[in-house]
Parts: sequence; structure tokens; C-alpha cells
Amino acid sequence: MHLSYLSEFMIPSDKVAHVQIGNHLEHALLVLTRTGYSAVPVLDRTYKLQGLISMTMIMDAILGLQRIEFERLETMKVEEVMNRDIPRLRVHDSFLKGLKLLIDHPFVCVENDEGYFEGIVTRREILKRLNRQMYQ
Amino acid sequence: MHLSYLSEFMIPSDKVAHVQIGNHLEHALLVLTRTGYSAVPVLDRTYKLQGLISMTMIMDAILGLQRIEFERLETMKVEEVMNRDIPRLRVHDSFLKGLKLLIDHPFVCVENDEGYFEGIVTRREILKRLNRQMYQ
Ligand SMILES: Nc1ncnc2c1ncn2[C@@H]1O[C@@H]2COP(=O)(O)O[C@H]3[C@@H](O)[C@H](n4cnc5c(N)ncnc54)O[C@@H]3COP(=O)(O)O[C@H]2[C@H]1O
Ligand SMILES: Nc1ncnc2c1ncn2[C@@H]1O[C@@H]2COP(=O)(O)O[C@H]3[C@@H](O)[C@H](n4cnc5c(N)ncnc54)O[C@@H]3COP(=O)(O)O[C@H]2[C@H]1O
Repeated sequence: MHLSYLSEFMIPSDKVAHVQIGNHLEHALLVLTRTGYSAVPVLDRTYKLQGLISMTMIMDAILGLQRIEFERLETMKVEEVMNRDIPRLRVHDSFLKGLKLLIDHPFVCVENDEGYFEGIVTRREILKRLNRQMYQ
Repeated sequence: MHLSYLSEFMIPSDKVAHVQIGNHLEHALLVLTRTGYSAVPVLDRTYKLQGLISMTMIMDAILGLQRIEFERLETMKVEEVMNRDIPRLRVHDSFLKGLKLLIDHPFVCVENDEGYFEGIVTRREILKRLNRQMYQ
């Protein structure tokens, strides 16, 4: 298992819901609500990884002192609230490296050497494998 | 490890953010946004576990066909949108039983024989332990 590559556990980019730089918060909110994911990656037009955005980040941004300022959903963009400081893995990174990051992150984005988005590694996939190991 | 009890990994109830039956969606949304959690347990007044509520469930409930119907946050209650069909563990359940459930659930609630809420077991705690195991 220590010799496994993350590529084995990765959900490929074409199966990953995401939003784009330039999208307004309202679009991101709709994507998250419709897919049911609490957070998704943010990519730019060239398909490079830029950050990740969550329901909480959006809500936090529109929670004013007096009331929820819903109009901000139409005026603010994802790049204003997303988390840019995210861990990044490579396809050939080890299982152990992925496991360590997944301790603190529900999913970790995988990119290639040029920074193009390849996919994500999730806690669920790692837990499934670890569960199988327990029976060996 | 197969002989570990879940109590070892459990976050006790006094440390778990939750909402109550009877709370309106607006209150739940504020609790989720302020704690930063994407989902929390729902308890009743006697501290019995009733379900769990997430950001997505709330958003789903207010997403109308034409627009986001924010007024529903003040009129709808948590019991109208929460997920009542949730797995439940006991304090003396095995690590393996918890691991299996955490494959599909980011956290699982623990209750005692009377149905009173004891705490939650999270993927993070299980992954930390599994990571340590890999070095043994
Ligand atoms: N449509 C669905 N079908 C089946 N199960 C679902 C599901 N939506 C959520 N779940 C379950 O809930 C867990 C937490 O989802 P969450 O959206 O908070 O957190 C997710 C989400 O933020 C992200 N993610 C997972 N799959 C994704 C995808 N295809 N596209 C974009 N983001 C994804 O990775 C996080 C961890 O995912 P993980 O699979 O470990 O864990 C998932 C999975 O066990
Ligand atoms: N305030 C915080 N401090 C440090 N890390 C934080 C954090 N909020 C979130 N995280 C990190 O993000 C993960 C996903 O959080 P989420 O809120 O989607 O999903 C959470 C949340 O729904 C629930 N949860 C965890 N701790 C909770 C608590 N004290 N009260 C209520 N619910 C909790 O269990 C899920 C899985 O939690 P887990 O720890 O495995 O995984 C957490 C943790 O690794």
C-alpha cells in the first residue's frame, strides 16, 4: 500500500464539479446546492487550479451585521471569497502523502507539473481502501 | 486496533455544535456559518438525537424555481428539512464498525441505550489513527 500511487484513488477532472474564476457567488451557490457538494475546486479558463470554494465561505461573505445581505451573491465573485491556500498533489505522489493531507482536508486537488487540474483525491476513496486492508 | 472502542475517537457531546428541533432554518444557517461546519446533529429538548442538518439541505429548501426564496429561512423549521435517516453508533461499538460507516458519512453520531446523544465520531479522528498505524 505504501507503494500505491494516488492515481489509483483519484476522481478524474471530468467527473469533478467545479466553478470558474469570474463566476458570481450566486452561480457557485447553485452549483454547490445542485451537486450537493459542500465545497468544490475553482479553476480558471485554462483549466488551472486556483483554489476552492465552500458553502461556508459564501455564507460568511454575505452574513452582514444586521441581516443576511443576499444581494452580494450577485455582485461578488468567487475569487473574492475562495481559499487560495490549498494543498496540491501530483499524480505520482504516494498514498501516504495523500493520507497525511486528508487528515485535515476532506479532499485534495491533484495537478500536473504545469498546474493543470487532473482530479481530486477524497477521504472516501482512502477510507474504502483502508477498510479493505483491515481484512488482510 | 480491531479491539479499539469508538469511545477513544469520539468527540464528546459538549464539544459538538448542534441545533434543536423547533429552531428555524435561519438559526441553523447562522450556527453552520459561524462554526464553519457543513453539517451538525439535530437534538430535541431532552438531548435525544433526531437527525442531522446541512448547509445543502437548507439551501435546497429555499431554492425556488425563479429565485432563492430567502423568506423561507424565517418560516421553515429544521425538522422540515433535516435528514432523519442517519446511522447511529454506541460507545462500545468497534473501531471497524465505525470505519465502515465513515466510508459514506463524514461523521456518525453516537448515542446511549436510551437514545441520548453522547458525541460524534469523525473521519479526521479515524484517519489520524490509521495514519499512525502505517508507521508501525
Ligand atoms: N453526490 C454524492 N454521491 C455520493 N456520496 C456523496 C455525494 N455527495 C456527498 N457524498 C458523501 O458525503 C461526503 C462529504 O461530501 P462533501 O460535499 O461535504 O465533501 C466532498 C466534496 O467537497 C468533494 N467532492 C467529492 N466528490 C466530488 C466531485 N465529484 N466533484 C466535486 N467535489 C467533490 O470532496 C469532499 C469529500 O468527498 P467524499 O467522497 O470523501 O465524501 C462525501 C461522500 O461520502
Ligand atoms: N472548526 C474546525 N477546526 C478544525 N478543522 C475543521 C473545522 N471545521 C472543519 N474542519 C476540517 O474540515 C473537515 C470537514 O468539515 P465539515 O464541516 O465539512 O464536516 C464535519 C462536520 O459536519 C462534523 N463535525 C466535526 N466536528 C464537529 C463539531 N465539533 N461539532 C459539530 N459537527 C462537527 O463532522 C464532519 C467531519 O469532520 P472532520 O473533523 O472529519 O473533518 C473536518 C476537519 O478536518
